[in-house]
Amino acid sequence: PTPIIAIANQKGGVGKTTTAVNLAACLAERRKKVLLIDLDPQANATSGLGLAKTEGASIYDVLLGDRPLAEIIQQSNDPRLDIVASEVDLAGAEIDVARADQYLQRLAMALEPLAHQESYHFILVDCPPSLGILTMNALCAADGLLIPMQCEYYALEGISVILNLVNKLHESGAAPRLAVEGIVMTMYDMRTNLSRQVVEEIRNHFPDKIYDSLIPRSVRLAEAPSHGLPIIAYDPNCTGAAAYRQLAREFLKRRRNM
Amino acid sequence: PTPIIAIANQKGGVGKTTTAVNLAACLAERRKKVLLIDLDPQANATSGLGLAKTEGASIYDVLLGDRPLAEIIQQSNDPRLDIVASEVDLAGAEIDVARADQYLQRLAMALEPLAHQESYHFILVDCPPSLGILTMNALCAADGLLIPMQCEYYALEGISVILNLVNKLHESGAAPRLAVEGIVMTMYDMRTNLSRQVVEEIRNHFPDKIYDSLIPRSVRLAEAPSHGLPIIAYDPNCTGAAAYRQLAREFLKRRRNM
Ligand SMILES: Nc1ncnc2c1ncn2[C@@H]1O[C@H](COP(=O)(O)OP(=O)(O)OP(=O)(O)O)[C@@H](O)[C@H]1O
Ligand SMILES: Nc1ncnc2c1ncn2[C@@H]1O[C@H](COP(=O)(O)OP(=O)(O)OP(=O)(O)O)[C@@H](O)[C@H]1O
Ligand SMILES: [Mg+2]
Ligand SMILES: [Mg+2]
Repeated sequence: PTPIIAIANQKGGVGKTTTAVNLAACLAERRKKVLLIDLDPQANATSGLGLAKTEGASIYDVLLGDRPLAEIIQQSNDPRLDIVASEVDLAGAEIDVARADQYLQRLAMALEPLAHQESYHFILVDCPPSLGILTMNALCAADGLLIPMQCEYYALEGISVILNLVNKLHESGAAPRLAVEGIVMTMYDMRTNLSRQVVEEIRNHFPDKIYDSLIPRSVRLAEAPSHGLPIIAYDPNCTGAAAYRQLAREFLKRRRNM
Repeated sequence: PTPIIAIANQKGGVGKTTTAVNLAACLAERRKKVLLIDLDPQANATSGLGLAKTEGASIYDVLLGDRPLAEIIQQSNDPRLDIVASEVDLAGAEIDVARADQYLQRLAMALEPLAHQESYHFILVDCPPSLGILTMNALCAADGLLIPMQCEYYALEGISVILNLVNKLHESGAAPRLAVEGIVMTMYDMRTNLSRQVVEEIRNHFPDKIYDSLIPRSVRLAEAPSHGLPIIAYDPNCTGAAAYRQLAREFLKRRRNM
């Protein structure tokens, strides 16, 4: 079945959405068919790909079993990249889903038929900055967890929390297929010692998990969402585009060797 | 009674903790007695002030009524700045608090006796990156909401969501005293058009809310937490220290003119 990759980290602002949108676009450029699911009520991945946040378009009803997933899949500007949009109502879903049966498996159950149809090469899920019900659903549905990690001190502190959670979910059977796909270092600024120190710390602690590709801090990456475009459409020759293309290559290479 | 200021924004990584820690330290430097409450399970404000995350030290038991607040107040290196630490257990509080009576008023009830003792000039509350139960408790307990806002596009999108919530909580009576204290622009990089455009957009939409003080992007601000120090102790003469001192002056001036 189609591998499902959760892009999560409870630390805020580490580049989850930027990685979800740009990795999805770079995989599509390499002729992979990708579905991106925006599971964050902030709906940044939705606007980052140029879609409007429309009421009723989010995965909310699907998680409660009131609507089939196929009905809410939308096309993006790229024929190989589809998206399930989000909207602010999704914030209310946490409480409703928490009261539903098998509340951690709602996304897994909704995605299972689609994953078995294999109409996509990958399903990516952009998560909100917390380890609440929505992120837990993504982890329980996922085959892999991709952790974007800012090259800063506060981001360093939280990494063991999410890694422990992955072990607990895997061992308890709530997330039977879940393994750490990799850690991608973002907003790397080669001019500062702080960035180098944080990368070194992660390389020492998790040598087999960290991707070689480092995503540099680049204002072009921060500008692209205001045009509703992934970086390879907004500024195909900038350092940010090159870095995400490299990450897509490395992501595919690791998957082949799994 | 002592004014309670919530520092909140559901967008992740916008500088909530950096603002909470450094504004608290700058107010203490101006001879104000301040209590900083870390309401985020990530416990970044706790480590940002050099305290250890110890199990059982968080506000978790206080929110459930099992322990008085006074028992968990700790001293920081600064005699005028006290802190209520956080730890990872606090993540479990969201579910337990949601099931308690008056689940939105738990923090307000816990803080009320302390606010009436007036042993502090200000109580600041650092919030997690969400509009879940913990942040809602902070808003319902607060007199003012300080919104740190990164000078970037995704941060712009979320501002109306939290402002609408403030109106709803105020009108419904859940947060009777709550008003927007101000919007502080963070990580301002004068070299980029993006920063200038976002600041202009906020100035146009919320001219009476935005602080004049702009917090510049400065690596010294990102380095200070790894030493467990606020910026005025880590590098008192850097641009980040000057900017937070200016914000403290402006914050006090606005409060006086209220
Ligand atoms: N490599 C980069 N260089 C410069 N800016 C970046 C980079 N990656 C992301 N950004 C910008 O930093 C901010 C945070 O990134 P993003 O929103 O993708 O993080 P996030 O983890 O999804 O945040 P949240 O926790 O709120 O979901 C955004 O304004 C984004 O445009
Ligand atoms: N003005 C600044 N210049 C440079 N770096 C900054 C600045 N303000 C904050 N930072 C750094 O940016 C990152 C995000 O800031 P911070 O953690 O304070 O945001 P937050 O809103 O509290 O995040 P979260 O949503 O996870 O709670 C941190 O690594 C911090 O050290
Ligand atoms: Mg995001
Ligand atoms: Mg924080």
